[in-house]
Amino acid sequence: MKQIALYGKGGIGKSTTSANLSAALSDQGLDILQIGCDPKRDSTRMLMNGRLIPTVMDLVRERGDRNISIEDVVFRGYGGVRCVEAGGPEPGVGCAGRGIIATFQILEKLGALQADVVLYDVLGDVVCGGFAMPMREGYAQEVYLVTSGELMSLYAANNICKAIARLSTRARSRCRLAGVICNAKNMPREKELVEEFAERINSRMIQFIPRDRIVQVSELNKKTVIEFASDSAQAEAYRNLARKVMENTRLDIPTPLEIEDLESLAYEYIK
Amino acid sequence: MKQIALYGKGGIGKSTTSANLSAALSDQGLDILQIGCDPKRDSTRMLMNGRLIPTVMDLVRERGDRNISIEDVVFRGYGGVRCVEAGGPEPGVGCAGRGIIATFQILEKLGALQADVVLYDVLGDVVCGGFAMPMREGYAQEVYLVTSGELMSLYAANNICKAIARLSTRARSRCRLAGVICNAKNMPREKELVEEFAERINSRMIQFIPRDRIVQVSELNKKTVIEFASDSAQAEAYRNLARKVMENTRLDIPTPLEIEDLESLAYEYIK
Ligand SMILES: Nc1ncnc2c1ncn2[C@@H]1O[C@H](COP(=O)(O)OP(=O)(O)O)[C@@H](O)[C@H]1O
Ligand SMILES: Nc1ncnc2c1ncn2[C@@H]1O[C@H](COP(=O)(O)OP(=O)(O)O)[C@@H](O)[C@H]1O
Ligand code: SF4
Ligand SMILES: [Mg+2]
Ligand SMILES: [Mg+2]
Repeated sequence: MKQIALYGKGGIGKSTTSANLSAALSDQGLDILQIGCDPKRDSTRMLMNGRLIPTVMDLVRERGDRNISIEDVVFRGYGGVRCVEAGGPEPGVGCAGRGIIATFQILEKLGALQADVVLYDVLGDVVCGGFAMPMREGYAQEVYLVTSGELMSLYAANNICKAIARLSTRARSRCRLAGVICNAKNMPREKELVEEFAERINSRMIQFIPRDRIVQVSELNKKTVIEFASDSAQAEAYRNLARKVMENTRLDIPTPLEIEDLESLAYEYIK
Repeated sequence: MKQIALYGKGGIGKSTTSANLSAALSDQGLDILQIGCDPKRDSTRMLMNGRLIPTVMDLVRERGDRNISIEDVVFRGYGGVRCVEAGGPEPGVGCAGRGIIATFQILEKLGALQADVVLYDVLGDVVCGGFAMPMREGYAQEVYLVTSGELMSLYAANNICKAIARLSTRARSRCRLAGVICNAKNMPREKELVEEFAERINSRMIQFIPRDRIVQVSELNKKTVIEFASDSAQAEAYRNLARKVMENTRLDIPTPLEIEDLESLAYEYIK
């Protein structure tokens, strides 16, 4: 069972990339479980024809974790991909991380945490104990960073590396950096910048995904690009990503950059 | 002592707005304390000539909270504005919220949590118990949402409203929604969209701040717009915001929107 996580700054394209990656892997014949671990709870929406499935945390708050069956929380979407949304903490009150772990434990108890590939889509803006839970507790073993060339998304990716590096010393966590996915904003020299960033954190850029309007068009049709525009170049980029993820054996302990070095790197590519 | 907080999605412009607001208030003769509560710890950078001041949390981890003096954590910047950065949790391990509260308690113990206006600049991507701490524990009493017309920043602002509404029922928190600041991305009809959003959450847009390259130019010069380009229209927008914040008496309990209603609202303004 391959257990991969996509981490990155909010809005960078984790869910779009996750849903398309899951769809592509499913088309390749694999049994996929995608678990949204972002309070936005919309990770699986494009696999579910635009539907926002109920979240595990909402159900736990409504009924208690003993009154949840597998059909309440696991939904079959495009290509048979199984979809789960952890949901978020009670606004202003709870801990997102505890909700995420509770979700995993419920899925395990229901025998639902099984698949050829489990894909965790996780918010990466704050690398507190809460959002690091999938890595800390050994669920997410191969972490892919999703970033553009924008300094703010590189900053978030770099922070996630600090967490991975720290957690790599713990027995239970077993998580490693598997690669960097550039989800482009179509900036000049963006690919080179993200490639260099990836090298310097002791990893590599595994796929460059262009910014393409076909993503918006597919979204308006409530589908992934894989489903809505399977002949497009964008769909091919997601299929390439899927192949590379399945073939990838390179797992690293990252070497995060100092803030000043990250800034100088980003500025080199602006002039 | 006026205690205000700026909350909003990461990257939306909280720190830029906070630093310029503090600078403008200071120019009006007030004693200002700005506390950065974002793990990015760069809230006060433009008031400190580009310097990233040490964070309280880093110092606590290095020396313990008993060995911290006021000069270690409170720095005087532009116009005498006093600057503090709470810092972030240990990546992958700690709780951002506990760090924020520890910072406030240390400042209180040092007699440093005093000013005409205390301005908290707080990450609003995740409205977990951690980042809601300034509101929960009664430090932040007037909350200003910083948003653009982009759905993702409105979504974050709406979530913060859920937290404010929930916490308004608790005795200790005393926090209210004081207004919405539109930090523009120069989208068509953006002002109208944010005005309508503000009305529908039972508040109002208190200031429209254009997107202006003078912000980048000032930043490259390591200064706020108030300092670097005090005759610009952008500086005047920040001064207007400062005046309105000091005159504002309207404090509301917000009425957050349902996701579907927020999306329909945003889509109305796209066509
Ligand atoms: N490669 C891309 N090209 C064009 N638009 C994209 C691309 N990737 C993501 N987007 C858009 O960016 C927005 C945010 O993406 P999303 O996957 O929801 O981010 P996240 O899950 O990281 O918060 C979505 O509306 C999506 O349409
Ligand atoms: N009104 C504006 N016009 C142009 N650029 C802006 C404006 N406000 C913010 N920015 C830019 O947006 C970036 C993010 O702003 P920042 O204040 O750091 O966001 P936050 O504190 O919410 O994470 C900064 O680099 C800043 O230069
Ligand atoms: S650990 Fe993280 S998610 Fe949990 S309350 Fe603290 S800041 Fe929020
Ligand atoms: Mg997402
Ligand atoms: Mg900031």
